[in-house]
Amino acid sequence: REVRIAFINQKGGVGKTTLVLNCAVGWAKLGFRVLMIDLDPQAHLTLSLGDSLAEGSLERIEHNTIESALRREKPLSECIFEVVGEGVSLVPSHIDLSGAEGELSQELGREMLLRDALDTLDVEFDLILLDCPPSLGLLSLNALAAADEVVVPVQAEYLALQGMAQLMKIITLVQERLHPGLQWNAVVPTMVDPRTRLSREVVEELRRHFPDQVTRTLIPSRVKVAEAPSFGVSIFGHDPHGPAAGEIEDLCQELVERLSLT
Amino acid sequence: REVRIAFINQKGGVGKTTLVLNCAVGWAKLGFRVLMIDLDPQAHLTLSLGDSLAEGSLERIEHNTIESALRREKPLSECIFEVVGEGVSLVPSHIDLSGAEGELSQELGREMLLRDALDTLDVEFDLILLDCPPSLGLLSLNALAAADEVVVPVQAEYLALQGMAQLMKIITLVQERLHPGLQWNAVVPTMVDPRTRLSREVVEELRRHFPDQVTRTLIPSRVKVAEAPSFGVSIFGHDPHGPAAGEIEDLCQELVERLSLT
Ligand SMILES: Nc1ncnc2c1ncn2[C@@H]1O[C@H](COP(=O)(O)OP(=O)(O)OP(=O)(O)O)[C@@H](O)[C@H]1O
Ligand SMILES: Nc1ncnc2c1ncn2[C@@H]1O[C@H](COP(=O)(O)OP(=O)(O)OP(=O)(O)O)[C@@H](O)[C@H]1O
Ligand SMILES: [Mg+2]
Ligand SMILES: [Mg+2]
Repeated sequence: REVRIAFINQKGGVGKTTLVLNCAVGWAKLGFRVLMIDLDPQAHLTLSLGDSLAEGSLERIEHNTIESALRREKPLSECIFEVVGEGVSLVPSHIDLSGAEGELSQELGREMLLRDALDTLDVEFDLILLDCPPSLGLLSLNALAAADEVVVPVQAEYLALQGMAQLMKIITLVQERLHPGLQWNAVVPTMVDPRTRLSREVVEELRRHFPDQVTRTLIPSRVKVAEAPSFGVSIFGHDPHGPAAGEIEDLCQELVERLSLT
Repeated sequence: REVRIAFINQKGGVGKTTLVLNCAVGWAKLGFRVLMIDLDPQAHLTLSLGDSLAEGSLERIEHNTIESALRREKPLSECIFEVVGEGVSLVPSHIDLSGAEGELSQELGREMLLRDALDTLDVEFDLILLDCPPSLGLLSLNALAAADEVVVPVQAEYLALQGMAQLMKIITLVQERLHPGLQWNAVVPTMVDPRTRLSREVVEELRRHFPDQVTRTLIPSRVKVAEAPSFGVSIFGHDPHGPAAGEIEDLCQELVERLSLT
């Protein structure tokens, strides 16, 4: 069946959402059938793609979000929208998911809701990417309990490793109590400023602490990458021949091996 | 008495902590007696200043944090450490504050714990700066219920305004139910890349939506600003004659007027 990949880091603004969209399209260009699931109530992935969703009237999107699937009000298959022109699909999110997270914490098996929704999905995909919110709450736990692989984007900044210890504990707990099959094979240094010594030192420190996971490919900080969402497209739709697109392609290739995607 | 200023934005990594330290020292250079309170369990402010705290053995810091004061185990005056060489003081945080946030949510008047601690503070300061965590939970609510003024750092990125609506609601709720005296007079565009059109458009959009609050002074994205915490100092300790120090000085002057600090 499909490989499910959770993009997770409880720190805000480290590049999770941007990486999910760019890797999704990068993998689609390699021939994979890709579904992205927006698990963040802030719904940045959904908002930046809003106008590009096939049959995605604002009303239809609002009533067919990941929340509907987690609450078992709708099958996941009814919440899938094609992203026109990029060759990938999306299950959208909405701010209401924030209230849902509180209410769903009373459910029996509350961490398994996403896994149940995915296990009953009758639509075929090769890869399902989970865009996590910046927290280690119920939504992120659902992602970890449902995922086969974990990818951690880490911003190359001072104190980047601080949050890693906490994240590692949570991943280990999920492996022990909910999902032994969960694998963690990738840490991706993002928004790297290759000119600054600080950036390089942080990446080296990451490699020392996570020698088996830190990717060879680094994702530098680039204006085009930051601009692409405001045009509703991935880096491939915004600047297909620029260096940033090439870096994402390299990362996608490297992750095919690391995450055993074929 | 002192003016208490909450630096708040539920989005992660927008520059709250960096601005708190740099404005603290900027105001100290103008003659204000400044105390910073680290309200974030991730304790980045505390960690970056760790080695510069007078009589700040690791053990003494751990047992005299903001948590001790919020739990009423110690008076706030016992949790104050001088930041050597920068002319400001700090009440440190610690990861244990994360657990405390959960337990303290059962307390009567749970949003007023910080205000109580500050009201009984017998040490003299002119300004007390509150460094909030990236959430709108109990710790941030305590900051809003205790503060006289709110400063919102906003990163000049696509979807920057998304979180503002939610933040505005919370500020309004606090004003209505807990603290009518709370004022919101400042929104500070941070990490602005003046060369990119996206950055300029986001700042213009901010000015349209918050004409009375957005500061004239913008805080550009600068390598020196990102590096300073790794040396345990403010921008004034790291690069006092560079452009970034000047930008912080301009901001401090502008905020003296906006926040009626004299
Ligand atoms: N490689 C990059 N170069 C330049 N800007 C980037 C890069 N990656 C992401 N950004 C920008 O940084 C900001 C944060 O990125 P993004 O929203 O992907 O992070 P996130 O981890 O998903 O944030 P959140 O925790 O809020 O979900 C966005 O404005 C995005 O455009
Ligand atoms: N003006 C700036 N120029 C360049 N880098 C900056 C600037 N301001 C902050 N940074 C860097 O951006 C990162 C995030 O900044 P900071 O920790 O102050 O944000 P924050 O809002 O406090 O984050 P959190 O939500 O995690 O508390 C840090 O690595 C910091 O050094
Ligand atoms: Mg995101
Ligand atoms: Mg901070």
